[in-house]
Amino acid sequence: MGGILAVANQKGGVGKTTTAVNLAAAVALAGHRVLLVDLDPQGNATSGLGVARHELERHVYHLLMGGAALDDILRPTAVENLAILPAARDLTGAEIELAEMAEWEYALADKLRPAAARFEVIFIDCPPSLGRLTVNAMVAADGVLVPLQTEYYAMEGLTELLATVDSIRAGLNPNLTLAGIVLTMYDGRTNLARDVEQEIRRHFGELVFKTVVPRSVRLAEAPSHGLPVMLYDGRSQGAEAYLELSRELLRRYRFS
Amino acid sequence: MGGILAVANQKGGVGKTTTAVNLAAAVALAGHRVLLVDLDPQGNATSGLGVARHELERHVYHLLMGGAALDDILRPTAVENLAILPAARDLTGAEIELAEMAEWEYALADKLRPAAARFEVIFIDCPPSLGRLTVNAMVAADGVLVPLQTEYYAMEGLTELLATVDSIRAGLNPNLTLAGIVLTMYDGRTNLARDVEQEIRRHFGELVFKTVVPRSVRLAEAPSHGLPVMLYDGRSQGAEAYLELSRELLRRYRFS
Ligand SMILES: Nc1ncnc2c1ncn2[C@@H]1O[C@H](COP(=O)(O)OP(=O)(O)OP(=O)(O)O)[C@@H](O)[C@H]1O
Ligand SMILES: Nc1ncnc2c1ncn2[C@@H]1O[C@H](COP(=O)(O)OP(=O)(O)OP(=O)(O)O)[C@@H](O)[C@H]1O
Ligand SMILES: [Mg+2]
Ligand SMILES: [Mg+2]
Repeated sequence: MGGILAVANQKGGVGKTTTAVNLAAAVALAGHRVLLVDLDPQGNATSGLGVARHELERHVYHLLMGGAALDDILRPTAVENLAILPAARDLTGAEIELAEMAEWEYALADKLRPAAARFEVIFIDCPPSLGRLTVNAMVAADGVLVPLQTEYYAMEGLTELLATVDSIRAGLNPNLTLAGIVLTMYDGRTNLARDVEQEIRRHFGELVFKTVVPRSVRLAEAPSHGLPVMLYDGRSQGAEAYLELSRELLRRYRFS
Repeated sequence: MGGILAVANQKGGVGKTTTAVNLAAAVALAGHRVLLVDLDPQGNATSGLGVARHELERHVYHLLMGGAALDDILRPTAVENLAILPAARDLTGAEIELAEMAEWEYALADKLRPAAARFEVIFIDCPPSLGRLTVNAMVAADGVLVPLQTEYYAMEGLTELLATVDSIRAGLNPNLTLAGIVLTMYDGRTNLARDVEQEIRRHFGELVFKTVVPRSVRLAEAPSHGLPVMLYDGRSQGAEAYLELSRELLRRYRFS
């Protein structure tokens, strides 16, 4: 497995950005050179790492549409070894403009090729849809990481999401694997969370990471400080969970 | 104010579906004839009210694209006075196919016209995006109801959402108002929720409903039973909050 992971789920608010930001930071803190690509026009991963969205002249939209090179857009973050390709609002335009490009599905894969040599792991934060931006991420990626909130509505969308991964593997990206399902916002005191966990582990077995991310208010507070949770409150349950998840990810996949 | 409310916010997982389903049910239980339109291809409002998405031959996609009439698609729910226009997966196609229709922005407004005479209030549940489906909902609506999760990332998207409402009012739908902002998933024990509430009320004053919806696991459990929360657990905080919110909504707007 190479080093590009698309963090995707069309269900909204399941912890895609929180997982992309904190997992990327944890892998970088372990000494790997990591890139986080923000492919959501909301730009939450960008502001979650302290980059001011509104001041960006060049961002991932310009990379995707061919208006700028990788080095014009790459930015450092508060974490050593972690760089970001930030997003801003006008990335929304790409959802429509990509349709006019020949082989639009490969736009991101082509543009990220120079990055693959410089970074050991690349995470792509996806918007809450299965539109052209998410397709681009899945075509560029080696694997899809699926954050799954342990609730009913989030379970409903899983079939469609996995069907989309299968159809991209069958056509546009034969290497694409399902890197795993991460259970997020887990509140062990509720039957709901326990029932969902049991059902998901029964259906998907080893595909589900052993590490579960608990509901932890520190994870929701950290973005307002522009920091990943381990730099905001390193002793919190949220920080421990993402550090543990990064170790499990690195055990499963030897990024070279 | 007429009776069509679009429940919208491009930020994912902020409680759009939960608000649309439970507020529609509460208004119906108060004796008003209510229609809930599920305009999200995820179809959460549809399954949240017990309708089996996968068995639907005709749904809101066919109404929008002109393949079926309102009465072919309307379905009753477990709540007297509440009907639903259900959604299924292939509604995703409308996001792209609408572009080929002349005046695509008015597709839903035109198709809902016969319903406006039969229902006193119509709620439209929107997907987590500002794409063509959400634009259709805002063009058809008299007001936009904005569920806002009391957290940092959710606040970030508010400016873009309100700018979209303004631009639709300036062009496609001069009657469109901001019906109000509803604070959701509120956990009064955290500074984060209290800080966000204070900031939102300072900025938006009367536009923010007094009723706040607390985090209540009953709200997350009810959809798996296909019931609104007041029929699943009428004494829960979640049920009380949406009943209270419906009373505040009806005081603010006399639906005729
Ligand atoms: N484990 C957790 N504990 C507590 N809060 C969390 C946790 N994970 C995420 N959050 C908070 O929940 C909200 C939703 O998470 P996030 O924005 O990461 O989801 P998302 O899937 O990226 O959303 P979108 O679909 O809008 O892109 C955010 O306010 C975030 O701070
Ligand atoms: N007040 C609440 N307390 C507890 N859980 C809630 C509350 N409101 C919503 N939920 C749960 O949080 C999750 C997100 O809510 P919901 O699906 O209604 O948001 P949404 O904005 O419609 O999401 P999407 O952007 O995917 O359409 C769901 O699992 C829902 O059951
Ligand atoms: Mg996100
Ligand atoms: Mg929804």
